[in-house]
Amino acid sequence: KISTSGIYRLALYNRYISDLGKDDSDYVSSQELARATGHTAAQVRKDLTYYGSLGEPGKGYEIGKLKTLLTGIFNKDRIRNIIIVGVGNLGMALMAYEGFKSQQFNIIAAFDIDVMKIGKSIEGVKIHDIANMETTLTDLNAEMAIVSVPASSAQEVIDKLVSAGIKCILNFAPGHLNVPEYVNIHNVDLSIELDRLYYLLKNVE
Amino acid sequence: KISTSGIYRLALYNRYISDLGKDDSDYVSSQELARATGHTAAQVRKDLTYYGSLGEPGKGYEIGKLKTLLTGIFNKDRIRNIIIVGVGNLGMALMAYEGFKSQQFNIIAAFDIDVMKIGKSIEGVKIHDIANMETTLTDLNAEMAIVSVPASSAQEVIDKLVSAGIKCILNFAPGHLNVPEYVNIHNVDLSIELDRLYYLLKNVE
Ligand SMILES: NC(=O)c1ccc[n+]([C@@H]2O[C@H](COP(=O)([O-])OP(=O)(O)OC[C@H]3O[C@@H](n4cnc5c(N)ncnc54)[C@H](O)[C@@H]3O)[C@@H](O)[C@H]2O)c1
Ligand SMILES: NC(=O)c1ccc[n+]([C@@H]2O[C@H](COP(=O)([O-])OP(=O)(O)OC[C@H]3O[C@@H](n4cnc5c(N)ncnc54)[C@H](O)[C@@H]3O)[C@@H](O)[C@H]2O)c1
Repeated sequence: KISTSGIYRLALYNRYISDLGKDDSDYVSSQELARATGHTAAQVRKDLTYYGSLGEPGKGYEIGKLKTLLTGIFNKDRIRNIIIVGVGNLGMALMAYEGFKSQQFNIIAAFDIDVMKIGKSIEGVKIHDIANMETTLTDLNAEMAIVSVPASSAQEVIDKLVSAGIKCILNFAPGHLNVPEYVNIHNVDLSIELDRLYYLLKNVE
Repeated sequence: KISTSGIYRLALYNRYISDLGKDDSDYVSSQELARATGHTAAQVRKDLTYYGSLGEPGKGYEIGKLKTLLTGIFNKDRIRNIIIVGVGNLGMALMAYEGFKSQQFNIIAAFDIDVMKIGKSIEGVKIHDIANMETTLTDLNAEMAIVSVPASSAQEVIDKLVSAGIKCILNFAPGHLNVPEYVNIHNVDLSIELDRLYYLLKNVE
């Protein structure tokens, strides 16, 4: 099995070639993939060889073949249903984000505690009352959840999601949140992205 | 020099120990850091040894010493000024995000094109007219910019930032954007975070 950072790199290569807008019969080099994702060309070659994809010397990797390989790994051949909890500023931006749809993620329901929001729809997705989440989820086939509520409600919301059978959570609320061993939670902290940039800035000064 | 993915790992260790809420005299093991960041304990040890930090056998790393080491790398001893362009749903969520302040990032100004927003303030930060950005920036000491405008305006906004002297850009708008060689642009695509999670879900089924 490949490490989670290996998966992250493959997801970056996948995104880069799907945004590239070149023909399937065109080629992309390991150097180009390395430059686009901030890794080394040797790491790119190692990752792709692990999955059986061998570049052609002097030419690189055929884009069509890479797409088939990467689609297989990330199982993009079917749509994945996600729910979102907390429809504030961040939640609204995520519901409107085209990048989810284009990557076959389908937001099928949203939940909030604010009576002014419950019952409304955003981008065609209905906002339900968090109090009814467990029963609402039994009728839906949701596989993953995005949590964008304030830090003060995050643990309680995550506990509800886990008891409703959600096993994958993308969490934006700050702080250390507890989940059982069998649940995958991934905490996004955008200030880390700024740290990386800042380090690069410092190095060029 | 360490690779950008190495920097990313260090930023993750740094965030984990600052959220941990333990005393500086406590210890953290390489296994714990590995579990929290999705890498291997061997990779954690390799990263920290590279920077001269040696754990104590059986005990791990002293948290106080690790904090000093990581603060030095990410230069947290001074506040870094950032600007934000595009104060829509995502921009507002980023302006309100406590995580930036706690990591010594200070949003000093915002820019937008919408006359209904220009002149207002969010969390004490004034929204300026993008048309005056170059002159407004000459009075400010901004080092980095966050771009959260629609894809259709992103390239034009990034060109303006580069000509105003900004060398580090955290971009959320989708698509392939061009910057000169000396500018560091980092594109955030949250659907990649979902890809990683989905792969983990698939593997446990
Ligand atoms: N990780 C990052 O990089 C990052 C960036 C920006 C914001 N954030 C975080 O994302 C979260 C949301 O930020 P925002 O700016 O959208 O906040 P917001 O206040 O605009 O929105 C929060 C929403 O959650 C709802 N809510 C509150 N308690 C709830 C509960 N128990 N159940 C269901 N819904 C509930 C509110 O009604 C509101 O609609 C915050 O925790 C913030 O710190 C993180
Ligand atoms: N990368 C990700 O994971 C992710 C997630 C969510 C949203 N997004 C992206 O972030 C961007 C913002 O999303 P949103 O939901 O906040 O959109 P929004 O429409 O709510 O906000 C866009 C803001 O940009 C302003 N704007 C438009 N053109 C401008 C220009 N030329 N100069 C300055 N300001 C300008 C608008 O007035 C508005 O305030 C979009 O490109 C969206 O695709 C990315």
